[in-house]
Amino acid sequence: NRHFVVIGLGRFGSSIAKTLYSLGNEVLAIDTDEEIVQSMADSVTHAVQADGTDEATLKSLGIRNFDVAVVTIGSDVQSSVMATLIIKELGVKYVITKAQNELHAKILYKIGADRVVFPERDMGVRVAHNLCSSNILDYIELSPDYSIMEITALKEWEGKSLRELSMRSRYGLNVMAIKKNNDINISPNADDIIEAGDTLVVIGGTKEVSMIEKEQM
Amino acid sequence: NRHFVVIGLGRFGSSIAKTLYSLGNEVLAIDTDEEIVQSMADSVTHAVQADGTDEATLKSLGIRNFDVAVVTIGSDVQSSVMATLIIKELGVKYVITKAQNELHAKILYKIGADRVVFPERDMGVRVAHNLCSSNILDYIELSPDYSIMEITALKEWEGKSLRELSMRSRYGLNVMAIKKNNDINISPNADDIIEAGDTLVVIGGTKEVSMIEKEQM
Ligand SMILES: Nc1ncnc2c1ncn2[C@@H]1O[C@H](COP(=O)(O)OP(=O)(O)OP(=O)(O)O)[C@@H](O)[C@H]1O
Ligand SMILES: Nc1ncnc2c1ncn2[C@@H]1O[C@H](COP(=O)(O)OP(=O)(O)OP(=O)(O)O)[C@@H](O)[C@H]1O
Repeated sequence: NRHFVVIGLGRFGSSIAKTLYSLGNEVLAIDTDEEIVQSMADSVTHAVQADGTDEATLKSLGIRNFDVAVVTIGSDVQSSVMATLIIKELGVKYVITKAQNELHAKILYKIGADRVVFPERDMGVRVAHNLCSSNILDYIELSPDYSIMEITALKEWEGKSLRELSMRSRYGLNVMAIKKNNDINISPNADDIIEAGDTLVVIGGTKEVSMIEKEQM
Repeated sequence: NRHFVVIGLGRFGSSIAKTLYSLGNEVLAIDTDEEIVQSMADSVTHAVQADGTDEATLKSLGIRNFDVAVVTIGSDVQSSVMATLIIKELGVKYVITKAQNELHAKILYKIGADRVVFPERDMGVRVAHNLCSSNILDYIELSPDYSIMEITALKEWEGKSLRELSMRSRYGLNVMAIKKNNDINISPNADDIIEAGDTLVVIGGTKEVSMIEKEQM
């Protein structure tokens, strides 16, 4: 398995560190806050109190030997940028850093970050779509071009088979799963009949998906 | 369209407010910080500087007439709980509140929150899965029972058709889309051939999806 170092153990960073560890990876977790480090001790391989912007400390922790570094220092943009730069210079192949805004992201890419994430912004988009219509249970943009949506069967879909509904030609959507009560069928048949209360998980172009969404608002 | 009020305009709250507004809804955004309120003025219907725990102010803003309230006050757990309680008592039908941890979530449900979200935790899980294997581009838990994964075609899949691969019987997965170069085909055929560099978007039981994932680590 791969070796990960996570610097900055806020809500987001600690969730990443704990999940990586539970999947069987080696995880070194670093934070300046002693209390946070203590609370993480049983959920990662090693938890160390240290400053992610202190080059000498990072060298002595052998950061250069890690496959991936995750920098999730939040409100202190300067520390986030400095930690990313130092880790990249120490030779870590893949560094992923959390950004506060577009400007922060631009600086991070310029100094060598391999990937930048905006966790609050992305989750905000997903939750906002969920709230827009009571029929839409979930909405996830997999890429700017295509999205996945969980939608409760529309009135006009009830009692019809997938073949009759011809989701592809009418809406540009592909039904990948149907949830009836608590069962989920991930290989729906053209002859499957949609009933009231069913939930369809569909994939389609972001434009097509948002057209159906707009109709439901 | 529906009327939304968003209280607490941090990174997460402001992302929700802006997305709801861009989808055509009426959005009232509230925060105690005057500067933040100013910066949101053009991205929502109304932005108001106010304290979300002040019942008299919320009454005078007509909060009871909103369909949905979103409470995204972060580190101040007491304010988050008080704002949720007051809004529920004013008669708002659906209140969704962000929680810092499980205990906070428990209190929120007890006092009447309709839904509680953990944006940092959920995104942390998704990003950690992405980091585990270079083949896995994305991993999303749609529910505890089933997940979606974007995976780069495995060596042994190259040159084979979906029919030959029989993803359903061998892995318990359904291929919902295939990405070749920048094109995405959301209605894959059993005779489609998988080539090196293709990305498959698959859906399956969370256990089945993580079995494939573990093999890739
Ligand atoms: N130089 C540093 N080295 C190591 N850890 C740091 C450093 N600076 C800040 N941190 C830690 O980073 C963590 C995250 O920072 P902060 O709380 O500002 O971000 P946040 O974006 O609110 O976090 P989240 O949203 O993930 O909870 C904190 O636990 C903090 O102690
Ligand atoms: N009583 C209140 N009424 C209205 N707004 C409030 C109140 N208390 C705090 N806020 C606002 O809530 C917003 C979010 O709070 P805070 O920054 O603590 O959370 P956060 O979890 O770090 O946010 P995020 O991760 O979304 O950036 C802040 O802009 C703050 O001004």
